[in-house]
Amino acid sequence: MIEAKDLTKIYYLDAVQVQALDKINLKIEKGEFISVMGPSGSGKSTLLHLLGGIDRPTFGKIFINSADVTKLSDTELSDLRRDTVGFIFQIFNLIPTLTALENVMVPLFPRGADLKWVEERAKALLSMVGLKERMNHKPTQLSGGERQRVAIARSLVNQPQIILADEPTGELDSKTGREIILLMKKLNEEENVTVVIVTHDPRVSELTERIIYLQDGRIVREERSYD
Amino acid sequence: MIEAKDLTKIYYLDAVQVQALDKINLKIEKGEFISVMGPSGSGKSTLLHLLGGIDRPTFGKIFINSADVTKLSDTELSDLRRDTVGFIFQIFNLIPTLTALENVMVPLFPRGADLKWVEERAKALLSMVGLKERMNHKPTQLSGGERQRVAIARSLVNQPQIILADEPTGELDSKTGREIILLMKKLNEEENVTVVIVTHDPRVSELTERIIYLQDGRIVREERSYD
Ligand SMILES: Nc1ncnc2c1ncn2[C@@H]1O[C@H](COP(=O)(O)OP(=O)(O)OP(=O)(O)O)[C@@H](O)[C@H]1O
Ligand SMILES: Nc1ncnc2c1ncn2[C@@H]1O[C@H](COP(=O)(O)OP(=O)(O)OP(=O)(O)O)[C@@H](O)[C@H]1O
Ligand SMILES: [Mg+2]
Ligand SMILES: [Mg+2]
Repeated sequence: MIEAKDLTKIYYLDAVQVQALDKINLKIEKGEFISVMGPSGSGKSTLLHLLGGIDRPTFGKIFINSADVTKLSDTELSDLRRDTVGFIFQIFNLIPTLTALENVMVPLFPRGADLKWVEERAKALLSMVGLKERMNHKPTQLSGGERQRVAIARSLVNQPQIILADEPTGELDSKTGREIILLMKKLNEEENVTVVIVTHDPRVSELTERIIYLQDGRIVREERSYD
Repeated sequence: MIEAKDLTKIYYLDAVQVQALDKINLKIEKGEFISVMGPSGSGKSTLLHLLGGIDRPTFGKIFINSADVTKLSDTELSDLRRDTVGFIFQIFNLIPTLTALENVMVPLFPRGADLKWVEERAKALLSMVGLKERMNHKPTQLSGGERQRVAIARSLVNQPQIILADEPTGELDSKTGREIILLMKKLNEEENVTVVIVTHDPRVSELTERIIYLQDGRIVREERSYD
């Protein structure tokens, strides 16, 4: 379903080069529920951004459903991403002038969907993450964990086949965080959604079936659980 | 050193009122090393913002070193804050057009300090949090955990008497997070700096000597350790 071949990303800054990813080879099958761990700066967000087509590699290939995404134009890539991927950003990227409800509806706006239906779906997702009472708050009127949950609800509104979650529980207490991961696990088991979660929290990774460890832009270890 | 009396904060949004804090009574002695925990939305950031003079209460009093801060003008409050408090925001609040180094230097700019000395101090703090190789990166060119560490270094540059840290390890792997808390513990033990850490992470709170639990804007429980 998602495959990376010799995936490499180098950031160029004036005199300096930062090798964020160094020949990553990785295969993620449809319906897998995996986590990615590693030290701060090890390349986790970079990997997720490349897998989700939000950024382009410097070298190497990415295949989503066997399509070579490095061959797609920017428009084709963003269409594929919009239809297939739900992305939860490490820094949320909420639109400050829109309410929580409007922020969740944004991914479905350009598609001519029935606005009443989009609103109902967004409300249902916000209730599911415990934000029924906060729908009309703007991001500055929400707590850190509430903003994170808006970002989570938004990632689900277009019923993605792939969820790429960059530290989705970083601002949440353990009870709320656990509920979020179990929600993703439910989508994974009932609808075969592929889920990739970047996390620093072992209580999150222990709920996944496979853990990929990054260090200095490389995969250094993998663990699988069989229960 | 810091005292809250019947501290209350109500946010007003058109038709709705949110009671974020409800008559909080709290005394923090100089040199204490405490943590604040509680569910997402329970009022932790609001409490920290009021204690740090970043926002004003709706009712109730706050005393910093016996001075009633609710009686200070905005200018007096921001002077007190700048001289006394190091604040680590849950959402970092880094200036996107400045480098990591410049961001750390910002709190000392208006004070006519020798610029070379300010730069040396900022560099030392960035090295201390592991960012020696990232000083010239702008925030968008840093990982989530690197941005968090810039925010941490910045909070220490004016040698504050009080550190108020809002989830300072939320984006960090456990090794880096532990180093940050031990750094604060060192400042607490060697220089008697008062430290208040909002956290969701029990591995952080177990390093503190007192834990305050919030729920729905109230203190519901306290724990003290005596070892
Ligand atoms: N400007 C605002 N206007 C209206 N409501 C607000 C505003 N800021 C915060 N709130 C609400 O006040 C409550 C407390 O917010 P606060 O940020 O203190 O929570 P928190 O304990 O820090 O949560 P988290 O762990 O998610 O960061 C939340 O329910 C939030 O929605
Ligand atoms: N636009 C950029 N320009 C230059 N360097 C960058 C840029 N974006 C990221 N980096 C660097 O690339 C490295 C990997 O970044 P990345 O965001 O993937 O790390 P991460 O594993 O997600 O870290 P964290 O756990 O702190 O979020 C970091 O050292 C960072 O400084
Ligand atoms: Mg990251
Ligand atoms: Mg908060």
